[in-house]
Amino acid sequence: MGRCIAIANQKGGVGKTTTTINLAAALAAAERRVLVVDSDPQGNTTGGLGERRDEPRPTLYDLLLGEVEVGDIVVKTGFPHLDLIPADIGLSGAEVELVEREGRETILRQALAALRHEYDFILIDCPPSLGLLTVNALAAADSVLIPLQCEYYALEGLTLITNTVELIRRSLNPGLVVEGILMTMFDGRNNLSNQVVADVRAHYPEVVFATQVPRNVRISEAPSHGKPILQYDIRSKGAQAYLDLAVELLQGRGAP
Amino acid sequence: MGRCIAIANQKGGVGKTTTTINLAAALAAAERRVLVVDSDPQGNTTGGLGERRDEPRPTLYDLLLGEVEVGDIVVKTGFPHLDLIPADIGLSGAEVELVEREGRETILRQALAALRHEYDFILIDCPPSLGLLTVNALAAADSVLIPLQCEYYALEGLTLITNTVELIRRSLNPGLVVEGILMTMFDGRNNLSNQVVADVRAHYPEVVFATQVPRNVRISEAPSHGKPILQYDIRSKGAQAYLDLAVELLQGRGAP
Ligand SMILES: Nc1ncnc2c1ncn2[C@@H]1O[C@H](COP(=O)(O)OP(=O)(O)OP(=O)(O)O)[C@@H](O)[C@H]1O
Ligand SMILES: Nc1ncnc2c1ncn2[C@@H]1O[C@H](COP(=O)(O)OP(=O)(O)OP(=O)(O)O)[C@@H](O)[C@H]1O
Ligand SMILES: [Mg+2]
Ligand SMILES: [Mg+2]
Repeated sequence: MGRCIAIANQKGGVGKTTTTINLAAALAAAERRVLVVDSDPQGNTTGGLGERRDEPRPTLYDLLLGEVEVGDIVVKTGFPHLDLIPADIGLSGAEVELVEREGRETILRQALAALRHEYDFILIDCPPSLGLLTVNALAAADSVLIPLQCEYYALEGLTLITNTVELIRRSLNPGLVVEGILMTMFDGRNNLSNQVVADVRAHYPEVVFATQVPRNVRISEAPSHGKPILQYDIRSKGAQAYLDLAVELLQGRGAP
Repeated sequence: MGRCIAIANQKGGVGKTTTTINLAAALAAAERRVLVVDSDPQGNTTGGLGERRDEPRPTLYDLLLGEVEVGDIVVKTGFPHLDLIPADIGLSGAEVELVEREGRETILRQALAALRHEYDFILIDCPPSLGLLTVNALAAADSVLIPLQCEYYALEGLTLITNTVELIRRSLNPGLVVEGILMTMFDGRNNLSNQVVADVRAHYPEVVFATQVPRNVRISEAPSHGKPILQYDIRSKGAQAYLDLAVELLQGRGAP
């Protein structure tokens, strides 16, 4: 039975998509069978894995509306052991269309249930909001990985996501835990970066990953080539950081 | 009659809040009367102007639900000529609660109508989504300023916001125009940055501001002091860029 991890944070631009793609690629390189679910209407995870967003095919939207079976929408990416459930802008319609639906918060959990045994890891990339798509991901997941940019606004917003996780745990998903907080775009030369890291490690000592992802221009170049950083530049600091993160996740940071 | 400008882009972390606060402060320094409306439940514009987000007072949420008059929620910030309509996480409830409401897309436009004559500029900071809060801002605005981070995913997502502006123009707000595209976090030493700028200037020659905001650590430090960059460090490159942007806006880039 695979582990399902939601990659979530309502703050925008903190590295949710970058972490989803590159952690997935690192786990796949370690021969784990990985499914990536793009639940952001922007479709950045879909594009960053080299899949066209404007391809006429069913996406997560069609699955949530119950029009297709989950098996019909899984895409084999060009990367071994790495499959994708794609998204496109049509998914933004789901937020409004599902409001009236019975059990609207657990549609994704039910849809993914049929697949759980086929993968070692299912990673769900979330949009920058705490709306129905993110709630569905948190209800479906065993744990949530929170990417946190080393910036003030990101730090200010951390309690918003941790409060939401707590709410979901009490109402929809009693087993939900925080997999970890991942510091991203860390720049050791910059005071603010160091201050934010020190603050977060002091307040959340149990849950911050030892791995920190440095700001690394190769990471931001990779998506324009439709590749994870491992395939784009394995020697880069960014690739190394995500390989370290995969190892940390596989070894279990002491988490149950 | 003042100009109302929405600062919008569904891509997260591109500099919407940073542009709202610092353009507002630059216009206020030029003795224009400015109102900033924080329509993002994260409340970063509220926090970045030094106002506490957890202060027990009415916010934009109460205005949209019709429980207060607009005059009751305007906060005088510590900065001359700069007022604020604050937000907090409660605002995220509005997205769901307003779905059933008649005329749900133009509630903000009606609420702000009473204030338009009191300000030279009204700037609306939007959340990173194309949901009801952003739609309300686009329906209320005369124009939309699109901050665009010099990164691949931001470039990929540009058509999503320009398409939405076109939809709003045809359905809710025939006068809505693009005020301009503002390149943010530009780093001249980095190929990707230069490529993205060249691409955007080639595709949208008429609408890209001449002013580009460089990546500047002082900009990201200012919010932790609750101040715009002008007040935090007037000599910084970031402060200079936002003063240049205000001048460009006031002189009219030849726009009607
Ligand atoms: N460690 C890093 N070093 C340099 N650039 C990075 C790094 N991580 C992410 N980026 C870049 O920063 C931008 C934001 O990252 P990303 O899009 O992954 O964040 P996100 O949280 O998914 O954004 P959104 O909230 O819009 O979904 C992207 O352009 C990405 O390429
Ligand atoms: N020119 C700049 N140089 C350096 N840092 C910047 C610059 N502009 C913005 N930042 C920082 O980048 C981060 C993202 O900016 P900001 O929060 O303004 O974006 P946003 O589009 O409002 O994000 P969201 O989508 O979450 O609302 C913030 O931590 C901010 O301080
Ligand atoms: Mg993303
Ligand atoms: Mg913002």
